[in-house]
Order: sequence, then C-alpha cells, then structure tokens
Amino acid sequence: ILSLDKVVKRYPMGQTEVLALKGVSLTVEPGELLAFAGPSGSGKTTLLNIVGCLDQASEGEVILDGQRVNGLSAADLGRLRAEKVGFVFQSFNLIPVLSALENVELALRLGGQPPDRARAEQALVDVGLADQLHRRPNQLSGGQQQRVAIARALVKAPKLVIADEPTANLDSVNGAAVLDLMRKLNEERGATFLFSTHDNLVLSRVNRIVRLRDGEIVADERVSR
Amino acid sequence: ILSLDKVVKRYPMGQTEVLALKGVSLTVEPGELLAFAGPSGSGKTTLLNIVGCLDQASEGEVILDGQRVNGLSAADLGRLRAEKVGFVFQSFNLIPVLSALENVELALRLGGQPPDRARAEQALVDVGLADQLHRRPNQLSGGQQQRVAIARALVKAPKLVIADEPTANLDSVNGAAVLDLMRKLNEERGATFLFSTHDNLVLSRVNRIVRLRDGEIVADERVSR
Ligand SMILES: Nc1ncnc2c1ncn2[C@@H]1O[C@H](COP(=O)(O)OP(=O)(O)OP(=O)(O)O)[C@@H](O)[C@H]1O
Ligand SMILES: Nc1ncnc2c1ncn2[C@@H]1O[C@H](COP(=O)(O)OP(=O)(O)OP(=O)(O)O)[C@@H](O)[C@H]1O
Ligand SMILES: [Mg+2]
Ligand SMILES: [Mg+2]
Repeated sequence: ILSLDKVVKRYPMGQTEVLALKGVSLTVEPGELLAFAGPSGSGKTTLLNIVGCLDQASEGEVILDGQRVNGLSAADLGRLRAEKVGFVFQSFNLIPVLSALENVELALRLGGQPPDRARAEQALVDVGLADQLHRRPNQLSGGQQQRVAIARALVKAPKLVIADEPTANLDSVNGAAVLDLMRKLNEERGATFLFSTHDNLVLSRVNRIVRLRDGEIVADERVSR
Repeated sequence: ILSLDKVVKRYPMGQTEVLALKGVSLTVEPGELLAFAGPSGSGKTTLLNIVGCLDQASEGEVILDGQRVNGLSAADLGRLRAEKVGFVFQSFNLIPVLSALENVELALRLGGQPPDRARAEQALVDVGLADQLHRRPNQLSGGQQQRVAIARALVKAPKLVIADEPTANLDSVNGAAVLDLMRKLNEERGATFLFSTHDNLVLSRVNRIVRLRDGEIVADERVSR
C-alpha cells in the first residue's frame, strides 16, 4: 500500500536549511499496524505528513496505493488524501465553529461520501463521546478533542489511517479503548494503520515498530502478537 | 501557598450547563511536587486554569500565596499570574510570529522582570533546544514546541509552576530531562509544582498524587521518595 524510496525532506531556514529526513526507504503491506518511534525532533511528523499527502518530499519517491505521489499538484494531493487517507494530526486541527458531530460529518462530505449523521454519531459513540456530540472544540477537554479527531479520521473507513501521537492526551483507559477500535477496523476491514508515538501502550499493540533518529531509520522490528 | 475551599465550576451549554468541578477542597504547602491524575474529561485542566488565575471559579474560595483570587478583576488576575505563576498550557500557546528565544524573553518582560537574553537562552539550553533558538513555533516539532513552553514558564523562576500534561509530546529521554529540571528548581529554590498528567513517569517523580473523577477529588496520596 505504501513504498518510499530514499525520501529526503529539507526545510528552508534563513541562509541554510534543516535536513529533517535524510533518505528514508520503507515498504508497508496492506493491513499492517506500524508505529514510528523516536526522540522528539527525529522526523516522525515530517514523515507522516509526506505519506499522508499533506506535504511534499524534497527528493525521493513516494508511491501510495499504486499511485506516485511526489510531483502531484496540491489539488490532486488533496483529492487523493480526502479519498484514501484518514489523518489524525498531532495538534487535532478541529474546525472551531463546528460541533464535534459537524466536524465528523464534514470528513465524510470532503471524502466524497454522502453526509450520514447516524454514521458520524456512531463514530463519536465508539470513542466514548456520546454525551458531547453538540459541543464545539473549545468546550471539550484536550483528550476529548483528540478523540473527536480520531473519530473524524475513522468515520470514512479509509484504507489507510495515519495517526500522529493518537494517545498523547489520553489516560490509559481511553487510550486502550481507542487502540481496540483501531485494531477492530484493522481486522474487520483490513485497514492499514501508521502511528507515531512515545507511548509504550501503543508500541505493545502494533505488529511492526520502525525507529527514527535524526531523520534516519535506525531499526525496523516485526513483532508477533 | 494554595488553599481551595468547595470550588465549583460550571460551563454554560445552551439551556443547561456542564458541572466540570463539583466542590473541590485542597491545601498545598510551599515546595510540594503535586500531580493531578484522572481520566480524560475529569476536570484537571479546569482546576489548573482556576488555580493559575486563567479562569474564575463559579463558587468557592481560592487563596493563592495569601491573596484571595475569586472576585478579582481580569486585570488584577493577569498581574497576579504574570508575577507569581509560570504556566505550561496543554496546547502550548506559543506566539507564532516570535522565535523560541523571543517567546521566552517575552515571559520575563510580562512578569515585570528586565528582558535578559542570556537567561532566556539558558532556559532553552536547559530543555535541550540550544540549536533551535531562532526558530518560530511552526518550524519546530510538537515536542520541541512543548519544551519552549516549559522554558517560558521556568525562566521567571516563579514560586508556583503549573504544567498541564508537560510530557504529553515527549519521548522518555526528553521527558525525564524536563522532570529533572523541575525537581532541581524545586530543591534549589523551593518552587511549588502542580502538574496534570496521564504519564506514569511523572507520577513516579512527584511527592503527592491527587486523583480526580467527574469533577471530584477521589484520592489524595502522599508518596515518600
Ligand atoms: N468551555 C467549556 N464548555 C463546556 N464544557 C467544558 C468546557 N471546557 C471543559 N468542559 C468540560 O468540562 C469537563 C472537564 O474538562 P477538563 O478540560 O478540565 O478535563 P481534563 O481532566 O483536563 O481532561 P483531558 O485529560 O482530556 O485533558 C469535560 O467534561 C469537558 O467536556
Ligand atoms: N517548518 C520547519 N522548518 C524548519 N525545521 C522544521 C520544520 N518542521 C520541523 N522541523 C524540524 O525537523 C525535525 C523533525 O521534526 P518532526 O516534527 O518531524 O519531529 P517529530 O519526530 O515529530 O518530533 P515530536 O516527537 O517532538 O513531535 C525537527 O528537528 C524540527 O525542528
Ligand atoms: Mg511530531
Ligand atoms: Mg486537560
């Protein structure tokens, strides 16, 4: 479902530049549950943004579900992302003027699917927010906002879900419930999950761990459960 | 340094209201390292915002460093906060157009202290960001932004530091380094620390754990280290 070949990412910084990814090559099979681990600043978010069609690589090849991604226009990248990828941002990125339910419904509409209130409601119930459907993001706690962002990514039943620190603001009970939900989607629909995380709970529930350090892959462990 | 008596917090929600805190009473001695734990949505951020003079309680008494806080004007609350409290927000709240160094320098100026570039620089070096001084928040990773927010709270050497999930976006190495820094300030200057957290690393490093559930204190354990 995903193939990366010598992916490099440079950020302009005044006269010089920051080399966030130094040549990352990786192949992911459909249905994998894969976590990227590594210190703060090691390149996890940068890599997930490129794989999730949110940002372009500076060099190298990115192939998503058989389609070459590097070099696409911003409009094509956006269409590909809305149809094929469910994304949970590290900073949630919820729309402030919309309620939790409206935020989730919007994801269905942007993904080219008919808005379906019952389906959006069920996605929020699945993450434990049945009582907070009509709240706006600033009326929710940090962990509740994160769970809205997760429901929004999962409601489209995408083939590929990318989640950047999905349990960072959750207690272990809510964290485990979210991971159970993701494993269920993985087993029932064969969805592929790519996480970034510092959380040992997440690392104990995936079947592959790729470790990054200073923009390079330093380990790649398959784990049997 | 802090005394809460039957603190209640209600949020207006259409026709009804949400009862986020249902009557919380608590006394904190100077120099304590105290963590609030509890499920997502249990009231941790609401409590820290009231203690940190960012929000007003609906009922009850809040006394900070001998001064009654409830009923103060927004201007007086702001002055009290800038002088006495260092605050690390769950969502960082960095100023996007300022660099990491400028964000930290601003905290000194707002706290009524002379801007001191060397002191601001040292605070960023202490959290491992010596190479990122001149970056703006959108040029930093999630964990790096969180460490700027921590440096900004600590640079004023406040009597009371309030940190809402200070290690949520950090790997264990950076997390431990931040906690070591806070313990050092606690032991050398007698600063009081109030955290909220889901992180067992933090819970293993404090000397008191107060557990919240649905807006009430359900446990209060002193732990000797
Ligand atoms: N502005 C608001 N309007 C209505 N309800 C609110 C508002 N802010 C918070 N709440 C509610 O108050 C309760 C407590 O929220 P709080 O942010 O204190 O939780 P928390 O313990 O910090 O959770 P987390 O671990 O998810 O950050 C939650 O149920 C939340 O939905
Ligand atoms: N827009 C940018 N401009 C310059 N440098 C950047 C930019 N965005 C990220 N970086 C740098 O690229 C490196 C990788 O950042 P990235 O956000 O991918 O890290 P991360 O592994 O997700 O870290 P964390 O665990 O803290 O979220 C960091 O050193 C960061 O400072
Ligand atoms: Mg990141
Ligand atoms: Mg909170």
